[in-house]
Amino acid sequence: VIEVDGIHRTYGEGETAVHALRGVSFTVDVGDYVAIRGASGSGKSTLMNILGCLDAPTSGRYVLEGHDVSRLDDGQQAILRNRRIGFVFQSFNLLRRTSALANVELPMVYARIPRKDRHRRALAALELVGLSDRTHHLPNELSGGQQQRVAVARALVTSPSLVLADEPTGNLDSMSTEEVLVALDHLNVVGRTIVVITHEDQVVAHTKRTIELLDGMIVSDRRTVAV
Amino acid sequence: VIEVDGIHRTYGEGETAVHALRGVSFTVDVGDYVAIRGASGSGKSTLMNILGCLDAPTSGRYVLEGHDVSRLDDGQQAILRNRRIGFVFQSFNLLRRTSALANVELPMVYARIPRKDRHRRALAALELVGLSDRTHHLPNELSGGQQQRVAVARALVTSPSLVLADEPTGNLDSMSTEEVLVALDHLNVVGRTIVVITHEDQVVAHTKRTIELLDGMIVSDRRTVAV
Ligand SMILES: Nc1ncnc2c1ncn2[C@@H]1O[C@H](COP(=O)(O)OP(=O)(O)OP(=O)(O)O)[C@@H](O)[C@H]1O
Ligand SMILES: Nc1ncnc2c1ncn2[C@@H]1O[C@H](COP(=O)(O)OP(=O)(O)OP(=O)(O)O)[C@@H](O)[C@H]1O
Ligand SMILES: [Mg+2]
Ligand SMILES: [Mg+2]
Repeated sequence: VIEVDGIHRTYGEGETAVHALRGVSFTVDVGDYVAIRGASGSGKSTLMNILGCLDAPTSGRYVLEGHDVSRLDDGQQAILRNRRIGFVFQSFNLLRRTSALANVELPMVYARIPRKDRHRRALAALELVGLSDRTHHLPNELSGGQQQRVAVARALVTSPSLVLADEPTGNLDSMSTEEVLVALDHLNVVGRTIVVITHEDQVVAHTKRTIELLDGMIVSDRRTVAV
Repeated sequence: VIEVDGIHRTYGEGETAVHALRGVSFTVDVGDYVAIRGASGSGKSTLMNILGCLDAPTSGRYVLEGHDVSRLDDGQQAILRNRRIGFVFQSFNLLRRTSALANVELPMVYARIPRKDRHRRALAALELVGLSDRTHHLPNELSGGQQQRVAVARALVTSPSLVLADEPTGNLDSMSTEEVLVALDHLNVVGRTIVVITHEDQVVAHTKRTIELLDGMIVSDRRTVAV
């Protein structure tokens, strides 16, 4: 489902240029469950943004579900992104003037799902992450970990074929972390592909493969469970 | 240095009221190193905001370094906060149009430290957290963990008598986490008081006492190392 070939991503130019990715190549088959680890600043989020069609590589090729992403225009990329990918951002990116429930409904609005179904499915997603009693709160009326869980619920609510999660449990205690992992595991069991950036062993334990980045390059790629 | 007595904090009123803190009492002596743990939503950040004079309790008493905080006006609280406390926020709260270096210099501007000294000390603080090569980057040109480390550097740069850190390592791999902990340990060794909210065992291992919150109340308070 994912094919990355010789991906480079450089910010800036000349002396102050930052080479965030320096030739990254790997493939991910349908139903895989991949953890991406690496030091702070090693290029994990940069790679994730490219996988999620939110950023373009400086060079190299990215093929998503058979589409060469560089050959799609912005509109086509947006459609691919909204229909096939669920994204948990490292900084949540919730709409601030919107309730938890409305935030979780948003991907379904793009997918043209009827209002009644959106409401029901958003409630179910929030219940999965233990937030049934916070549906009408605004993000600034929620704890840091509750905001993170709303971001997780939003990424999962359309049951997307590809889930990209950037440190989805960084603000969570082990019980809330386990709730999130159970939800991700369930999606993987029914055939969805999961890629999760994490630095927590508890999360890695649920995955089938670990890719390790260092200074913008892959230094190890180990499978722990068959797909 | 900290005396908390019967602290309550309620958001909203009537049926939808959220009782974030329901009668919290404890003291912290100079030089203690306290971890605060608890489930997501249990009231940890709410407690931290009260300790940092950023929020007032609905009822109860808070005495900081001998001052009854409720008897100080806003100006006096701001002075106490800026001169005595270093705060690491769960969501970093960096100024977005300002470089990492300028963000770290900010507490020293309030403390009226001369420009040359500010520059030198900000560089030293950023070096402590491994960001010497990112000083001129803006927050949106930094990775999530790098932003978190700038927030840590900013909290430590005035060598404050009280450090309040809300999940300071949530976005960091174990090596960057260790760098932050070494910096906190060093401050504690020279007599500063540290209170850190965390859900990570690696962090708790460096502390001398663990307070556990559940549903806005303290359920355990255990010392592991003498002060
Ligand atoms: N402005 C607000 N209005 C209503 N409820 C609020 C508001 N701010 C926080 N809360 C609620 O207060 C409770 C405690 O929040 P707090 O941020 O202290 O939790 P926390 O222990 O820091 O959680 P986390 O580990 O997720 O960061 C949460 O259940 C939250 O939903
Ligand atoms: N707009 C930008 N301009 C310059 N450098 C940037 C920019 N954005 C990111 N970087 C740099 O690119 C590198 C990789 O960033 P990235 O966010 O991918 O790291 P990461 O592995 O996700 O780190 P973390 O674990 O801290 O979240 C970092 O060193 C960062 O400073
Ligand atoms: Mg990142
Ligand atoms: Mg919190």
